Amino acid sequence: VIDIENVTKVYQMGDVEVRALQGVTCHVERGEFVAIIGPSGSGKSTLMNIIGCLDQPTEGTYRLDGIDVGELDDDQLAEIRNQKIGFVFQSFNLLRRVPAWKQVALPLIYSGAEDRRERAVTALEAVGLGERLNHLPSELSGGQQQRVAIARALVTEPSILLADEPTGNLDSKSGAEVMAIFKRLNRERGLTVVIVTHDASIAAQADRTIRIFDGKAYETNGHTPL
Amino acid sequence: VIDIENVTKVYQMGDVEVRALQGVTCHVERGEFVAIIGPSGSGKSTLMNIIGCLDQPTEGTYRLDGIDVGELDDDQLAEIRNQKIGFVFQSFNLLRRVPAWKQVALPLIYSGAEDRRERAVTALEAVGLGERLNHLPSELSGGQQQRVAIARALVTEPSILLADEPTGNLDSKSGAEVMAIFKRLNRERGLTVVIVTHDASIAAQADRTIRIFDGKAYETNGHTPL
Ligand SMILES: Nc1ncnc2c1ncn2[C@@H]1O[C@H](COP(=O)(O)OP(=O)(O)OP(=O)(O)O)[C@@H](O)[C@H]1O
Ligand SMILES: Nc1ncnc2c1ncn2[C@@H]1O[C@H](COP(=O)(O)OP(=O)(O)OP(=O)(O)O)[C@@H](O)[C@H]1O
Ligand SMILES: [Mg+2]
Ligand SMILES: [Mg+2]
Repeated sequence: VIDIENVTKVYQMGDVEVRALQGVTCHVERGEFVAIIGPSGSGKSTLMNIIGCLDQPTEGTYRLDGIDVGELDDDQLAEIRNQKIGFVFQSFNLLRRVPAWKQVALPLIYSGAEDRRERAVTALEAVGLGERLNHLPSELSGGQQQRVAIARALVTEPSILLADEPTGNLDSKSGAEVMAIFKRLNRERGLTVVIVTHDASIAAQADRTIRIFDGKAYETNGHTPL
Repeated sequence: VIDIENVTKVYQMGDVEVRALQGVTCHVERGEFVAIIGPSGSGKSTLMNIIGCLDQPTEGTYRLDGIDVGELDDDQLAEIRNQKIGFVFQSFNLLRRVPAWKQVALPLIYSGAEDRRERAVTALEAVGLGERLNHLPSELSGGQQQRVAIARALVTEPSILLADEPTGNLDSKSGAEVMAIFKRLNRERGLTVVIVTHDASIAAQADRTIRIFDGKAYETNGHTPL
């Protein structure tokens, strides 16, 4: 379902070129649970932003469900993001003046759902935030903000979940609860999951690992580099 | 050097009371390396903000180097923060439009140092960011932003380092490099270190662990709860 072909991403800074990704090719099958690991600064978030239709590569092709994403206009990209993809951002990207329940209810507006608040509350209770519904981001702990971002990514029932270091601010128990949710949705609803993580014990729970190093991808069979 | 006595922190939200800390008493000796661990939402960052003179308790006393911090005015608090404390924030708190080298050079302005840029560059090179000096936060990876925050906390050569989950966005190698810096400064310069972490392998490197649970503190001897 995710087809990244020879993708390069270059940032031009004055006369210096930063090659964030260099000829990356990787694939994720529908219903797979894949972990992306690699050193800080190696290109993982850059790759996730391209997969999530938030950024375009400098070179190469990205096909999502067989559609060449590079051919789409901004409206079509927004529609794909809203209908197919749930994205947990590395820095959460919560709205500063919006309470937790509304952060999670907002993505449901596009679908015209009637029971937005109920679904938001259910999603927040699932990540242990049933008593923090009205808190603003500034009134939440780091791990609570992270869990609001997770609830928001899942509330639209996407077919693909992209999670960029979703347990970095969570203790091992809260992290395990979040992984249990991801794995259950993967098993029971065929949710395709791509999770960036620095935690080897989290990566070990995926079907397969993709390693990123210095802007290049190294696929593995299972968890052993080929 | 850090004396927290029966500290309580309550947030009033309408007619609901959130008790972030409840009668917390804990002490850190000069030159100690202490880890604070506990579940997401348990009160760790709240405690760190009080220790860092960024927040005042609702009840109780905080003495820093024997001085009752509750008796100080805003100017005196700012002076203490700038002279004695280096703070690595859980969400980094970088300035949006300022390049990395300047983020790190800024705290040196108060001390009137002449070689601010040199010291900033040295601090950034020490955390592996020698090739990212001119990048804005939006042009840095999550772990690179975290390392800028670490460099900034250390550049003023504080006597106390407060680090709130400083390796959460770092791979194990980068995390180990950061811990090596902290331990070296602790050993060679007597830097007092208080580090909040969700990573048991990071906590194991401290002299002692303080556990926070549901707003209460549980001191340990070494790493075993008393
Ligand atoms: N807008 C930009 N301009 C210039 N360079 C950038 C920009 N965005 C990212 N980079 C650089 O691209 C590289 C890859 O960044 P990316 O955020 O993908 O890393 P990452 O693997 O997610 O790292 P981390 O684990 O620290 O989050 C980094 O070295 C970063 O400095
Ligand atoms: N301004 C505020 N108003 C109301 N409640 C708050 C406020 N700030 C924090 N809280 C609450 O206080 C509790 C403690 O927050 P704190 O940030 O100290 O947790 P933490 O231990 O650092 O968690 P994490 O590991 O997730 O970062 C949380 O339950 C949080 O919702
Ligand atoms: Mg990243
Ligand atoms: Mg915290």
